[in-house]
This record gives sequence, structure tokens and C-alpha cells, in this order.
Amino acid sequence: MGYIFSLSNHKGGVGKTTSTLNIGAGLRNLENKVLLVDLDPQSNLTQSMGITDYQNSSYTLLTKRSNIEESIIQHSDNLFLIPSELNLSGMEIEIGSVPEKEFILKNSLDSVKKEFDYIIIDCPPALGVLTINALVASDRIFLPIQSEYLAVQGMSKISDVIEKVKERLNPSLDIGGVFLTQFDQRRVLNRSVLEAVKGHFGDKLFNTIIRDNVALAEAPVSGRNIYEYAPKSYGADDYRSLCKEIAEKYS
Amino acid sequence: MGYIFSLSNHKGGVGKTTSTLNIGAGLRNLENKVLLVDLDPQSNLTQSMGITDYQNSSYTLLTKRSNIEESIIQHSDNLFLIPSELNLSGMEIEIGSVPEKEFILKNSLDSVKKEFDYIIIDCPPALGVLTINALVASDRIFLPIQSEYLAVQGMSKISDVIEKVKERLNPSLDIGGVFLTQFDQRRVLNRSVLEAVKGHFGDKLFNTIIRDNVALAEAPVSGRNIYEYAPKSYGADDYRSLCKEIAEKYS
Ligand SMILES: Nc1ncnc2c1ncn2[C@@H]1O[C@H](COP(=O)(O)OP(=O)(O)OP(=O)(O)O)[C@@H](O)[C@H]1O
Ligand SMILES: Nc1ncnc2c1ncn2[C@@H]1O[C@H](COP(=O)(O)OP(=O)(O)OP(=O)(O)O)[C@@H](O)[C@H]1O
Ligand SMILES: [Mg+2]
Ligand SMILES: [Mg+2]
Repeated sequence: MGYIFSLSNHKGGVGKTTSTLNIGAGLRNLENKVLLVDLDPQSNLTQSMGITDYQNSSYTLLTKRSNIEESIIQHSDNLFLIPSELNLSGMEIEIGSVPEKEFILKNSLDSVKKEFDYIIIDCPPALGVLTINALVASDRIFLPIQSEYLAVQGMSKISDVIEKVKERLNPSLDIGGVFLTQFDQRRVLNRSVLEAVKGHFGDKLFNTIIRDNVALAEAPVSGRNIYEYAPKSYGADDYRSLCKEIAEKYS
Repeated sequence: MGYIFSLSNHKGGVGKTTSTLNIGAGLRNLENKVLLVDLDPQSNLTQSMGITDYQNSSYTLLTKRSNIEESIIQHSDNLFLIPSELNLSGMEIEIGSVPEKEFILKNSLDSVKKEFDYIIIDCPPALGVLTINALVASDRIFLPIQSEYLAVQGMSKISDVIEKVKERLNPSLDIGGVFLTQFDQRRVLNRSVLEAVKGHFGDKLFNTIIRDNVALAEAPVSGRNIYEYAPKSYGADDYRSLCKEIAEKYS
């Protein structure tokens, strides 16, 4: 009850937003109450959920222009969102000298943690103050890893950052799991990445692999998650199976 | 003579690094002297060029621990690199209060601009102080756009940021061109994105489209550019054709 997860990886385009949405909606479909948090100035999660009209956001929340209740909007049955806005990209400078700047998000989310079964944060592709806020607020970090060479290079850097946050800011943080995304069995490159990731993360690697599936890239156009847009697709099957693994491990 | 370009797009995974390397090497192959600058803490460009052993970097340059001559290393004939390191990810805070922080890179690169035909900067997936430094230092910004819905959403935001930098910091900055990456003719989604991008950028859109080609993702494993790794591939053809268009427009 009441877990806070972050989907984070400073490599860009690896499936953080796609996973936040489809793990969030998938866990909601397993009879859970879920809050998603869009912490990326690009607002891709907010766009993918088809949400365009809102007053407050993660930006107003972090700069204390709104409280947590005012910042949450209901998307659908048992699925809620704190949307984002482009102003977030100025956060580094705006809160750079605020004392305890790393704890601002944690302090806000802790007050509503008991009301949700899962709170899931979509992080930007960076290791700045927004991602640090997400890691400090989280119980577990989930790492989507694109099945490509450049995406694998950053693995050890992420592990270093997690260790540092764990030592100094959030002792209970741990890697909740790692999973491969955009996997295409026909590509030799993808298969060799799987071996490298197994070697680096061992039993943290989920059994489920998210295959490359164009339906996952099409679904956001109409603001729907994969289960609504293409319920029989590989994408829907893979994310359902990943949600089952997560729910078994964290319920 | 002596153009400075930035490959920038705050959307992650759209092909900024892949393009910086293969446009840089492609222009070098057309008898130009080229300097590449890795401004991304992930150091993907540095890794893609197979460079592992270096003293200085764009981080030491921006924090004035090294001068420009000490920060440049020669990769191969007429191709040079300023590598990057993870410490770059702390730049927002480290130079956040330095006066004229947006001009640090420009002041360094201007002193060597005449020695190169092209200087090309690989930007991180963000709109922070590193990308602003790159845009202030540049004559032209080149936008790789992944042929997917989420990547297209950010187009108007990028145009806004460019306008702001042009008004306040660098009046000569302009969009040098826009090109589609990872394009797969079979996907309806990719074809509809092409229409949207044409509508938004008009004649700034290059004729060349970079097709989805696994050789482009494999080449970095061995630290080679696409012309060395798979000279007859779609990827090599497409980037050669893009380089021709760029060289005709800016020579
Ligand atoms: N398994 C998949 N198969 C096919 N396309 C996918 C898959 N997962 C994600 N995509 C698409 O790939 C692109 C990148 O995914 P997404 O935007 O979720 O990554 P991200 O890590 O959130 O990116 P950023 O670093 O910009 O935040 C998107 O266009 C998305 O629709
Ligand atoms: N045309 C292409 N066809 C196939 N794969 C590609 C193509 N262009 C890039 N890639 C691969 O897609 C991934 C993303 O590309 P790249 O890392 O160059 O993007 P980026 O915009 O620099 O990412 P980031 O936002 O993390 O800096 C890489 O694994 C790269 O090898
Ligand atoms: Mg995202
Ligand atoms: Mg890159």
C-alpha cells in the first residue's frame, strides 16, 4: 500500500513516459488507485493522457504556488495526474538555492501517499534537480532500458547516482527493477544488449521484455493508453505482463 | 568558412548524437576541417567516436579549468573533438550565478572559429544552461525530429526558445534546417508526422529524410561513424545526401 515509484533514465527516448502511462493504467486495471506525476518540462505524459486544460501543475506545486490537493486532477476511474508545464525547465535556477531543495516533492507527496496504492513519477532525461527530487521522494526506481548500445552505456552512471542519493538523501531508495524496451528479436544488437543488461543488473531484470510495437507510439495521438487503443497488441500484452510482475513484487 | 552549428532538441532519443557524428564526419569527407563538441553529460558522442582517454573536456572548458587548445583532441584526419564528462550534469548549479553564464562557450569557441570550416555541438535533451550556451555560441541550429507523435509535440516549444535566445542573447541565430530521423515508410504514423513537420517548418525542412536503419545503432559499438561501419547502408546514403544539402547551403 502506498508505494512511490520513479521511471528514470537520463538517456533520452528509452520509454520512460510510455512506461509511466502504461504501468500506471495497467496497475489501475488491477483494482488499484494510482496517481501519476509528470515531472518532465516536455509534458509528454500529460499530452499522452489527452489532458490540455489545467490550472496547476508539478511546477506550481514545487514552487509552492499550489498545494498538493489543488495540483491533482482526475483522469478517469482511479487514475489521477499531476500535469506538467514548460516552466519546469527553469527549476534548476528557480530553486537552486532553496534550502533542502531535494525534499520539496517528497514533502508534498508524503501527505497523500496513503490515499493511493501507487504513485508513479515520469522523469525528464537528465540528472538535475527534478530527477533528484523524484528519487528522494521514491521508494523504488524503475529503469526502462532501450535495447541499444548508447542506452546501455549510461547504466553504470545511473547506478552511481542512485548510490549517492541513497547514501545522502534517501536511505530506503532501491532499484525496483529494470526492463528492456523497444526490443526487436530480429536485431542482433538487441539480443547482445540483453546479455549486457543481465550481466549488470542480474536478478533486478524483470522477465517481461517490452517489444518494439508501433501501437505504443500511435496510442498517444488520441490520448489513450495501450489497453484502450490496441488491447490485443504486443504492447498491451507486454505491459500487462510487466504490471503483473510489479504487482506481485509490490502489493 | 567557420560556421558553428548546434544539433538540439529537448525531446530525448531523436538522433542528435547520431546526427552530430555523421554530419560531422560527412562534412569532413567533403574536404572540410571539422570540430565536434560533446555538450551532453551522457558523453554519447565521445563514446560513439571510441574516445576513452582524455584529460580535459567541455566541463573543464566551461568551468575554466582548461583553455580551448587544451580541451580539443584530434580524432582523425581533419576531425577534432571536445569530449564531455558526467560532471557536466552539475553545470546548472555550478555556473548558475556566474555573470554572463550564457556566453561562456561562445567566448571559447570564437577564438578558434577561423581554424575550422564547421564546429558542431551535440546538445543534451534539455533546455537548461548547456543548451542555452550552445544556442548563444551558434550561427544555426539544426533540429533532428523523430518521426513520432511525442517528438512532434515539442516543435512549437523549441521555436519559442529559439526566438527568446535570438531576441535577448544571439540576434544572428536562426534555424539552419530541420530533418526527419528514424523514418519508416511502412508506418502510417511516420508519414503523418512528415505532413505535420512540413506544415510547421515549411522550407526549413531538408529534402533528405534519415531512414530507420539498424546500422546507425550498431556503428557506435565499435566507435565508428556510418561511412566506416556500413558505407553502402541506407544510413550512409541518407547522411551523405544530408551533408551535401548542408554544404551547398553553408559553404
Ligand atoms: N516499445 C515501444 N515500441 C515502439 N515505440 C515505442 C515503444 N516505447 C516507446 N515508444 C516510442 O518511442 C518514443 C520514445 O518513447 P518515450 O517518449 O516514452 O521515451 P522517454 O524516455 O520518455 O523520452 P524522453 O527522454 O524524451 O522523456 C516515443 O515516440 C514512443 O511513442
Ligand atoms: N536513423 C536511425 N535509425 C536507427 N536507429 C537510429 C537512427 N538514429 C539514431 N538511432 C539510434 O536511436 C537511439 C537514439 O539516438 P541518439 O542517441 O543519437 O539520440 P539523441 O537525440 O542524441 O538522444 P539523447 O536525447 O539521449 O541525447 C540510439 O541508440 C541510436 O543509435
Ligand atoms: Mg518522457
Ligand atoms: Mg545524444
